[in-house]
Amino acid sequence: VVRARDVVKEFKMGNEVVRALKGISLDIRRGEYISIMGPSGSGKSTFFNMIGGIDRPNSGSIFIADSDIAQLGESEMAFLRCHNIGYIFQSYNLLTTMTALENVQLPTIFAGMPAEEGTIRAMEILERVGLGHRLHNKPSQLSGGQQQRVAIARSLANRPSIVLADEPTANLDAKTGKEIIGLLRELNKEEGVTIISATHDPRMLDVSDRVVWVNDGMIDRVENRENI
Amino acid sequence: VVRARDVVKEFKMGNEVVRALKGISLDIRRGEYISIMGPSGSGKSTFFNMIGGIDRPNSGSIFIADSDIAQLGESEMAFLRCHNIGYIFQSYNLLTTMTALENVQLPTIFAGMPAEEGTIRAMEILERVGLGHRLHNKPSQLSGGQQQRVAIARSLANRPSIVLADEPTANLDAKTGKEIIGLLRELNKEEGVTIISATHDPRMLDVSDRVVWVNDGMIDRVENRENI
Ligand SMILES: Nc1ncnc2c1ncn2[C@@H]1O[C@H](COP(=O)(O)OP(=O)(O)OP(=O)(O)O)[C@@H](O)[C@H]1O
Ligand SMILES: Nc1ncnc2c1ncn2[C@@H]1O[C@H](COP(=O)(O)OP(=O)(O)OP(=O)(O)O)[C@@H](O)[C@H]1O
Ligand SMILES: [Mg+2]
Ligand SMILES: [Mg+2]
Repeated sequence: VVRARDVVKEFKMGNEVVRALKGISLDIRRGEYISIMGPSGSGKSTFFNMIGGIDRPNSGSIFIADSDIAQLGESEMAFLRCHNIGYIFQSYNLLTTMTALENVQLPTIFAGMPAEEGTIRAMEILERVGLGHRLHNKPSQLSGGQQQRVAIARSLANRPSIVLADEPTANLDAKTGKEIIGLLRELNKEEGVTIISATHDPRMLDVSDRVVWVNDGMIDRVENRENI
Repeated sequence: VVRARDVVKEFKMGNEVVRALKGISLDIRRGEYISIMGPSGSGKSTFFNMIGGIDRPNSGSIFIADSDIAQLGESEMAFLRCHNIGYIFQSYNLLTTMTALENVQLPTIFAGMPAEEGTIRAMEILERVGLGHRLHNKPSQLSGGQQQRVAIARSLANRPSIVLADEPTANLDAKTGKEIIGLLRELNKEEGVTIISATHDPRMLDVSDRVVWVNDGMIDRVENRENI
């Protein structure tokens, strides 16, 4: 469902060029649960932005559901991002002037869902992540872990077939972290959602089909579930 | 060095009132390493903001180095915050238009240190957290874990006697996380810095003198090192 071929990403810093990705190739099958692990600064978030169509690589190509995203126009890419992919960003990216409920409902509005239905859907998912009692709080009125759970709920609003999660459990306590991993696993096993998650959390290893280890912009090794 | 007496904090949400802290009392001795643990939304960051003088409680009192911070004027409080306390916020709070070096040097400018000396000090600490090669990157040009390390370096710029850390290892991989815990422990053991850290990281238990468990705005229990 997602294929990356020799993806290179460079950032220009004055005269210097930082090669964050040095040529990454990876095939991810539909319905897999993949964890991407590696040291801080090794390129996980940059790779996440490439396969999610948020940023374009300098060279190499990315296929999502067999279409080359470099060939897609803006509106086709927006449709794909809105209906097929749910994003959980490392820095949440919540809209600070909207409540938790409005932040989670927003994607349903872009997808054309009637407002009443969208509100019910948003309430359901916020309940599922344990925030039924904080629907009308804005991000500044929520704790770090609560904001992260709003970001997780928002990514699920349009029942995506692929969830791209960047450090989904970073600010969560042991119990809440376990619940979120359980939720992602349930979506994966019962609804066949493909989960691709950049993480430092060793508990993710237990639920992953494969673990991709990156270091300094390259894939170090890929481990299957049996040998973890 | 830090004393809290019956601290209550309430937030108004329309007609509702959320009691984030329901009356917390705690004494922290100079040179201690204290971890505050508890579920997401239990009041750790709110308590952190109270003892750091960032926000005022509705009732109760806080003493830092034996002065009641409610009695301090704005400029005395600013002096205390600038010279004695280093803050590591859960959401980093870096200045997005400044480089890593400028962000770390900024506290030294407020403290009146000559610019040249401040630059050297900032470079030294960034080196110590493994970012000697990213001095001129702005926060948007750094990974999540790198931004967190800039925030940690900034908190140490003025050689504070107290470091208040809110989730210092949340976005760090196992190795970098261990290095940061090692750095905090070194400051604590060798330079006598008092460390107060809100965390979900079980490795913090190994280096803490005491662990304060909070739940729903109250202290559940306090454990000494021997019984952890
Ligand atoms: N400005 C605010 N207005 C209303 N409620 C708030 C506000 N700030 C915090 N809260 C509420 O107070 C409670 C405590 O929040 P706090 O940020 O202290 O939690 P925390 O223990 O740090 O959690 P985490 O581990 O997720 O960072 C939460 O339930 C939160 O929803
Ligand atoms: N806009 C940019 N300009 C310059 N360098 C950048 C930019 N964005 C990222 N980098 C660099 O690219 C490298 C990879 O960053 P990336 O955010 O992908 O790391 P990461 O693996 O997600 O790390 P973490 O675990 O800390 O989140 C880092 O060394 C970072 O400094
Ligand atoms: Mg990252
Ligand atoms: Mg917090």
